[in-house]
Amino acid sequence: RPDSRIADSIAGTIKNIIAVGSGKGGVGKSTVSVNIACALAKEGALVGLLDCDIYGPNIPRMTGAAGLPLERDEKIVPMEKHGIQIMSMGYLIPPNQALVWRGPMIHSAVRQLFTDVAWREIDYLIVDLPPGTGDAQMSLAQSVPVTGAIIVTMPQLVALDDARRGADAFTRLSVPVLGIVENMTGAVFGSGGGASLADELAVPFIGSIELEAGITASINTGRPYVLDHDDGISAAY
Amino acid sequence: RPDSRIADSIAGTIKNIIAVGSGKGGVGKSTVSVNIACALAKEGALVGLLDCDIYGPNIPRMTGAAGLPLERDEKIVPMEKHGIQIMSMGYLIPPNQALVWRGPMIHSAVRQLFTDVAWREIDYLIVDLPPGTGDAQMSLAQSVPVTGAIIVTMPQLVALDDARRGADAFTRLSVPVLGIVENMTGAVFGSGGGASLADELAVPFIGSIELEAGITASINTGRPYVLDHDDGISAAY
Ligand SMILES: Nc1ncnc2c1ncn2[C@@H]1O[C@H](COP(=O)(O)OP(=O)(O)O)[C@@H](O)[C@H]1O
Ligand SMILES: Nc1ncnc2c1ncn2[C@@H]1O[C@H](COP(=O)(O)OP(=O)(O)O)[C@@H](O)[C@H]1O
Repeated sequence: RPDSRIADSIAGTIKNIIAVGSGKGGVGKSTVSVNIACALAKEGALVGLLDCDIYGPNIPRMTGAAGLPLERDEKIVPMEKHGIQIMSMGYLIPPNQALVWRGPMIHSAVRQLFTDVAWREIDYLIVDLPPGTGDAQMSLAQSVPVTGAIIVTMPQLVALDDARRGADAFTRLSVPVLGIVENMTGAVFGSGGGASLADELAVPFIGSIELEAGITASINTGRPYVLDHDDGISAAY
Repeated sequence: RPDSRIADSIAGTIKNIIAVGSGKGGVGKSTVSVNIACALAKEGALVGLLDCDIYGPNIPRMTGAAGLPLERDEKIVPMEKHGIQIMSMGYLIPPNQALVWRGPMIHSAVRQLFTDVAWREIDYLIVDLPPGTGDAQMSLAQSVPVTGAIIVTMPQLVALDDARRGADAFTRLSVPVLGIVENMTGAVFGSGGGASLADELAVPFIGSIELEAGITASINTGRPYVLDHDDGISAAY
């Protein structure tokens, strides 16, 4: 499955690659990725965060890691913030410009985010995936050995439909599904859908995160929620 | 820009093609598309609804138009519900199965949703686009003459970032941007972002729809909100 040349080039540097996907957009993949990465770093792990959403790279704003990456020995040096190494296409294109690219361009961009970036030693590389089950998911699984994938869903039925497709895509790409996270649980979108999906797919239910205005505020300011809060939500991440 | 063979095949049948896009996933493109289509049909227009989100086709569940489409003269007959003609990849693939397709497959699927579907006379064809600025957006603009595009955004900054990219993509594909709709306005995600983006891009601000649990409930049951409510939200659609 993975391309042995790329796998060899990162072997020994990146120990675990955790993909965060869902199938559906806007369910909280990036928010969960950023907070998981910060929570792991707070516990002392060496963490990397890779934004694989080529069309809509939100990680630079969400982490507050602004600026232009440096180059060293013809490789791009990841940004560094909150004790995490961070890389995103968002650093390589002007902010308001769309990448109107077809599939093959996505494929080579995903490969380059591994081969052309000077990643230093990492225990966990969290890879934030775009919605859908297309080029980015395929290129990731066909480039590097992915340790496992976390599926993020919202509680309502259409989100569960797409989360099933997301899980099916990982299974067909030989990537183990580590479990389901239900996000934005509460009165507006409902609750319980994530747990019943986990039962149906016979994968662990990792937990749920409630719909909380403070989380959106933390996203807007570029300071991930877990860094400033010590409550049930931070514990859930 | 558009492919004259496809444009000719639908000329006279489909008068206006309105794309509903955003760049970001989960902001409410499908929900807005379904409710706009139903609102136009309630006013007596001939309406079609095309789900161009090949990886995550949610329109069949959202409209409650279940079942398998018929074939006539080697073309697929659109489903019919709430007085609207409806077509989606969701009718052509098993429900829980992911389409793990690369870009070129998306391109031919989008073209076939025009050439191989027996659309009858339509005043407005509402096209629900997937997130991103890639194959589906390009294939639509390169297949048929798109009258204009509505950009749906949520109020928060990361959604506005992606909405700008979505608008930029339409401009580069020579599709006029008809305006901005801000969705899920309220205490959780904020308000005012859509209107300021409309000013920035010098396009009309069409209006805002508040975050309302009743809208999610209507999505889960397959009966679009505007059909059963006569309130401010329905008026906004
Ligand atoms: N638990 C939550 N409570 C409130 N808002 C949330 C929560 N999780 C995510 N959000 C908001 O929802 C929006 C979508 O989340 P995002 O992480 O961008 O989704 P995705 O990466 O799946 O597209 C973000 O702007 C974020 O502010
Ligand atoms: N104004 C609203 N209030 C409450 N829920 C909404 C609203 N608009 C959309 N939703 C919910 O948000 C989810 C995402 O919307 P959807 O239309 O699927 O977005 P997209 O097509 O952009 O991915 C849906 O499940 C829907 O129930």
